[in-house]
Amino acid sequence: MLPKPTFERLKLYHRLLLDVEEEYVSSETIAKLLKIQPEQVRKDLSYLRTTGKPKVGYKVEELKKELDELFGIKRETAVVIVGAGRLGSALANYQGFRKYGIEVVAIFDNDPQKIGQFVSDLVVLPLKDLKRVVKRFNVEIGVICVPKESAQEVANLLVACGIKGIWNFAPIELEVPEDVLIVNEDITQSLLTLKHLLNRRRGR
Amino acid sequence: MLPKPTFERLKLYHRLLLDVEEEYVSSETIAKLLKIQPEQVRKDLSYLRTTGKPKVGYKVEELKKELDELFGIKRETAVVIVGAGRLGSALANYQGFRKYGIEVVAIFDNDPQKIGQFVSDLVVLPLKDLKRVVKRFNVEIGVICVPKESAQEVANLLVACGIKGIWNFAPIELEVPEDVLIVNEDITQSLLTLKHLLNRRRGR
Ligand SMILES: NC(=O)c1ccc[n+]([C@@H]2O[C@H](COP(=O)([O-])OP(=O)(O)OC[C@H]3O[C@@H](n4cnc5c(N)ncnc54)[C@H](O)[C@@H]3O)[C@@H](O)[C@H]2O)c1
Ligand SMILES: NC(=O)c1ccc[n+]([C@@H]2O[C@H](COP(=O)([O-])OP(=O)(O)OC[C@H]3O[C@@H](n4cnc5c(N)ncnc54)[C@H](O)[C@@H]3O)[C@@H](O)[C@H]2O)c1
Repeated sequence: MLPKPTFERLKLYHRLLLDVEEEYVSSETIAKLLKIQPEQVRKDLSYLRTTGKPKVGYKVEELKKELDELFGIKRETAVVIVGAGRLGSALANYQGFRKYGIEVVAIFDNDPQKIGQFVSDLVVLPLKDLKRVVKRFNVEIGVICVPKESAQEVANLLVACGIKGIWNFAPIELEVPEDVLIVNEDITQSLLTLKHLLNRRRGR
Repeated sequence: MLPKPTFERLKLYHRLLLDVEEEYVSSETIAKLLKIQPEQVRKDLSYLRTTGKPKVGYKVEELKKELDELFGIKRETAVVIVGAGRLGSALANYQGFRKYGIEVVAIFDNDPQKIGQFVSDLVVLPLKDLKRVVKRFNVEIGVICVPKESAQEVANLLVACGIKGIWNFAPIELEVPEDVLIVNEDITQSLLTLKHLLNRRRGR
């Protein structure tokens, strides 16, 4: 089992490698880009099978392939979005998910004005179709983009449909059964960090 | 100086308190909602001045007030967004920032078709107005919502205008001077975590 900080850094190495064109990459190059120590990079990569050659570095293709396997990049993961508002529509349109093997197969809403409209190439569906779509596309992840007042109710619905992973954008803690994984993405939390750090700098 | 894990949890306590209507709250209540241990909550709150009364708990108003101070919530922070695309528009419209004292004062783009259009109640401005707006509104934070190929160039521009904090949504590491703070928000990183955890569960 990978330590969590190592796992988090391996994700950043994977992202960096998408832009590296050379055949080999050194731990110094990765370390400099991420402003961390080269020993840390070597230690993290020692969890993988790919080894580095002294003075030459790691073979980029081999590292990429092994990290793809670790994150299951090549395995297509079907995702549904609930909430076709501002955030839900931005996510449904986002082409960046493709390179991680993530495909948004459907988007849902409970507002009659939105149902039947197009968001990207998807038609907004009513919630009554959720179960049928989850079964048909073997959907693994449900993305919650509804206001916080409706988020728990939507989580219950996703769980009832057999979804095992929830990506939650609503700023609220959700209650779900033990076997359902939740990743919370309250982006205002980072803004608070930035605000706090700027405050401290000005000596408030 | 607060340890980073404590700081991260205090942000979650602050968010929870927004929805608490009782006069007092116990460490057990907070712990249960966040699925952590009550001792951890008491230890975190011991960094604050507000103390809990045995059997009664912490006075909600006092806790809120002290956490507001810690995060500088009451101090209005002016923010600009560069990139009036899908994500930039969703952020410009987001009313949730107000309760953290964050105000989006302007949004910029380099696409002539977008300049002059309305996003929320803001007119999309050309980049040549960035410096004037940053000075006039004493803007502290610049939000980068442009494609990763333009992100570094936009970061350089924000730094040249005197911005001290950058909230970066583009999936790339940015180079900025030591005195500029960066918080990266590559939301696809969380999707990778979810995908990896689901993979492991299925025993792939
Ligand atoms: N927009 C942002 O930049 C942003 C930033 C941070 C967090 N968030 C969070 O993301 C969530 C969505 O935000 P938004 O700005 O897109 O809001 P929005 O109001 O634009 O969209 C919400 C959508 O959810 C739909 N909806 C409401 N209840 C529903 C239900 N029970 N079932 C199905 N659909 C339902 C609405 O009809 C609407 O289309 C909110 O919880 C918000 O706090 C948004
Ligand atoms: N949409 C999402 O859900 C999402 C999710 C994760 C990450 N991101 C990241 O957020 C960023 C924005 O994504 P998006 O989906 O909103 O893209 P988008 O294409 O909808 O919007 C990008 C906007 O930036 C503008 N732009 C490009 N170069 C510019 C420059 N040099 N100066 C000023 N404006 C410029 C474009 O004209 C466009 O309006 C990207 O880096 C993307 O990888 C988006």
